[in-house]
Amino acid sequence: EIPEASLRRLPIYYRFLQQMVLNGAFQVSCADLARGLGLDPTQVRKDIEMTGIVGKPRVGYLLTDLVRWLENFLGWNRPKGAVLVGAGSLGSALLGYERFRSHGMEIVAAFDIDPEKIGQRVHGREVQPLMFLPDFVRRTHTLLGVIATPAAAAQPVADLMMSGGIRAIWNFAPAHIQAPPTVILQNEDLYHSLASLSFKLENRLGV
Amino acid sequence: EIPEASLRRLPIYYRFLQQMVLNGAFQVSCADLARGLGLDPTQVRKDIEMTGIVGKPRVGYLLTDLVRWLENFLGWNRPKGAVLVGAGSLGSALLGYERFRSHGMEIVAAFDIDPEKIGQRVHGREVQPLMFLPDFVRRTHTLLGVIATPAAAAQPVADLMMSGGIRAIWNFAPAHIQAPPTVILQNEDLYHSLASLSFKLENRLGV
Ligand SMILES: NC(=O)c1ccc[n+]([C@@H]2O[C@H](COP(=O)([O-])OP(=O)(O)OC[C@H]3O[C@@H](n4cnc5c(N)ncnc54)[C@H](O)[C@@H]3O)[C@@H](O)[C@H]2O)c1
Ligand SMILES: NC(=O)c1ccc[n+]([C@@H]2O[C@H](COP(=O)([O-])OP(=O)(O)OC[C@H]3O[C@@H](n4cnc5c(N)ncnc54)[C@H](O)[C@@H]3O)[C@@H](O)[C@H]2O)c1
Repeated sequence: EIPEASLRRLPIYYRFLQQMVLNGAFQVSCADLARGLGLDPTQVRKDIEMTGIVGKPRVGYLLTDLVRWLENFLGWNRPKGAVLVGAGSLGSALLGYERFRSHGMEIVAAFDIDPEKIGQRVHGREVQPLMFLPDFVRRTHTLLGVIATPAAAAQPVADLMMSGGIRAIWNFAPAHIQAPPTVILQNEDLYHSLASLSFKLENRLGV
Repeated sequence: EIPEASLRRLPIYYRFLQQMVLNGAFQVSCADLARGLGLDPTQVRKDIEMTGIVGKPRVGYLLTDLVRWLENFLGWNRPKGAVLVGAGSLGSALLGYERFRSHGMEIVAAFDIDPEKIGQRVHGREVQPLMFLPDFVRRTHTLLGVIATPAAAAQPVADLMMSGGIRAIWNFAPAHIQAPPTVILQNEDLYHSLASLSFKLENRLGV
């Protein structure tokens, strides 16, 4: 079992390593990586070793090997199809974001209940009526669902996704979704960050 | 010092409590809250007590007291002005999101470098040229800055914000920003979630 915190740090290393490749470097050690990012070298080494890659003693890793290894470890080189429900302002921003494709996800279809949006194309994908979702998921074996609806709709939409066969849900609505343990649930509730930001701002600076 | 994880859980309790108020309930105990959310009651109690509120033995709390207490603890009843830089697709979604105001933040101004966007109004705020940012921040004593620019622009924009007096930065760009310890930095890098989702999807389901 890989600690969640380590998993979430890997994209920071990955980006820095890509930058090093662009700057023409060939090799990298955990100490280099830690120094470049201002992080604890012991933690960086633990995170990298957790992915199972073995480095050369004292030298470290060939840069392109490490980049490719991380991509493979995270599954970023095998983008998985995803459906998005809620083609509103946040949903459209997510649909328009090309870079998801090189990070393991491609949004292949969008669904909504608003008659004004159904049939429109948003960043190249036609918005379909919500009731077509379970069929689409079953037919295409889509495993990943993204929720960008109002909070009240989040649980019913999650249930509809799971009924079609969705196994992982990325939820942007501020709602606490219940799902069986076989479904991977990732809440991206921006309020968590706002809680932490606002508390820290008030207390550190005595605002 | 309050643990970050506890701080980030408070919005989940807050939302559930608000729901209970809407359903006409008057009192709540930590055990009720834990049961309703399917969470560990010991952790819920620890989180709530950390905010300093004292409940009545065996009964718990008056619901409206607890809701108001959490709002005040998080500073959500005192919205802080924020500036946003990068009025693109994600930035516009953030500008259009009214609910930030009741969670401690109000975006009062937007800045960009794109001549096609400068002078346009996005959800009621006029997009201003980036070079006006430091002056605006100094004049209005704005403490909070939101970054929604491409990754390459994130550090220079953060530096510009800090030069004007910004003391907390909410960064949506996938870039590792360096800031002095006196500045509160909250990275909302969606790639962290994507790393965790994609890894779990690959490994749990053997995709
Ligand atoms: N916009 C942001 O910056 C932002 C920030 C934080 C959180 N969020 C959260 O993201 C979600 C979307 O926010 P938004 O600003 O895009 O809102 P929005 O109103 O612009 O979009 C919501 C979309 O969901 C659709 N919808 C409503 N009920 C539905 C249902 N039952 N099934 C399918 N589609 C349905 C609507 O027709 C609309 O297109 C909300 O839960 C919001 O709280 C948004
Ligand atoms: N759209 C999404 O769903 C999404 C998802 C994940 C991450 N992000 C991140 O959020 C950021 C914004 O993404 P987007 O999709 O809105 O991109 P976008 O291109 O639509 O918007 C970027 C905006 O930043 C402005 N800009 C560029 N350089 C600037 C500078 N030096 N100073 C001020 N403004 C500048 C551009 O003019 C543009 O208006 C990016 O870093 C992206 O990686 C976006």
